[in-house]
Amino acid sequence: KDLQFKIQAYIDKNTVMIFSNTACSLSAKVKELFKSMSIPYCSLELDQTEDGQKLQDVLYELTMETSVPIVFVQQKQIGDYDKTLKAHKEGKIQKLLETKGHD
Amino acid sequence: KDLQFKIQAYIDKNTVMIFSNTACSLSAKVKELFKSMSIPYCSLELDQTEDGQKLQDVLYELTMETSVPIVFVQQKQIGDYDKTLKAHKEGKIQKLLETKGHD
Ligand SMILES: N[C@@H](CCC(=O)N[C@@H](CS)C(=O)NCC(=O)O)C(=O)O
Ligand SMILES: N[C@@H](CCC(=O)N[C@@H](CS)C(=O)NCC(=O)O)C(=O)O
Ligand code: FES
Repeated sequence: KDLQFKIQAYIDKNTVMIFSNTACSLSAKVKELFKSMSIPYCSLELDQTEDGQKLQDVLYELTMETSVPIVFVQQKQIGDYDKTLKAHKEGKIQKLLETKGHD
Repeated sequence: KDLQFKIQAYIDKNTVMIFSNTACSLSAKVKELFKSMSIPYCSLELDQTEDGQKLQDVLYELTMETSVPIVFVQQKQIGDYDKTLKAHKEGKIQKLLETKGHD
């Protein structure tokens, strides 16, 4: 479907991709996490996007996550806020960013 | 207005009143806080209530809070999640519940 293509493009084109909601403080928190690491990210605000609900359905099919935020790093699905925080603490996010830095 | 009356009734009739949203994990967290203290609460889920948006406008006029969750204890406005957590840590919630327990 066209929406699946859109979602995949966002994931492929951005080192860090956050599917988010402007009204959600947990989504805001995950963005602040990347800001605090000085890591740039791209975010798609589903509540402010046309077909936001349909995009969220596509995301579910892709990720099995029903919620926001959903985070991808280097096209790898990290998951929700909890999983992202855990990955950060375990140094996994840093690792993902480094490995592809040496093309 | 009729909605103001409704909101006030919820506050007056419940020792702990939480204005909430079923989709919001921060709202879920504030409820868990009261559960962990074995304190019963009443919650109104604005996303599942008719006129939920209008009720939220009324809540703003009353509380100056634009967000959810919003917590009242013994008809006293505690505020949002952060303020509620802080009040809990400072023992203020416990205090409010005790003072009125001795009628
Ligand atoms: N534990 C999850 C919580 C995710 C969650 O509950 N997200 C909520 C917003 S805070 C949500 O997407 N609710 C709407 C839905 O589930 O469709 C995390 O760490 O991100
Ligand atoms: N710091 C606040 C955060 C409140 C907040 O941002 N709430 C969000 C949901 S998590 C909200 O109500 N967004 C919709 C709105 O502001 O209308 C708290 O401790 O509760
Ligand atoms: S909507 Fe409240 S934390 Fe996500």
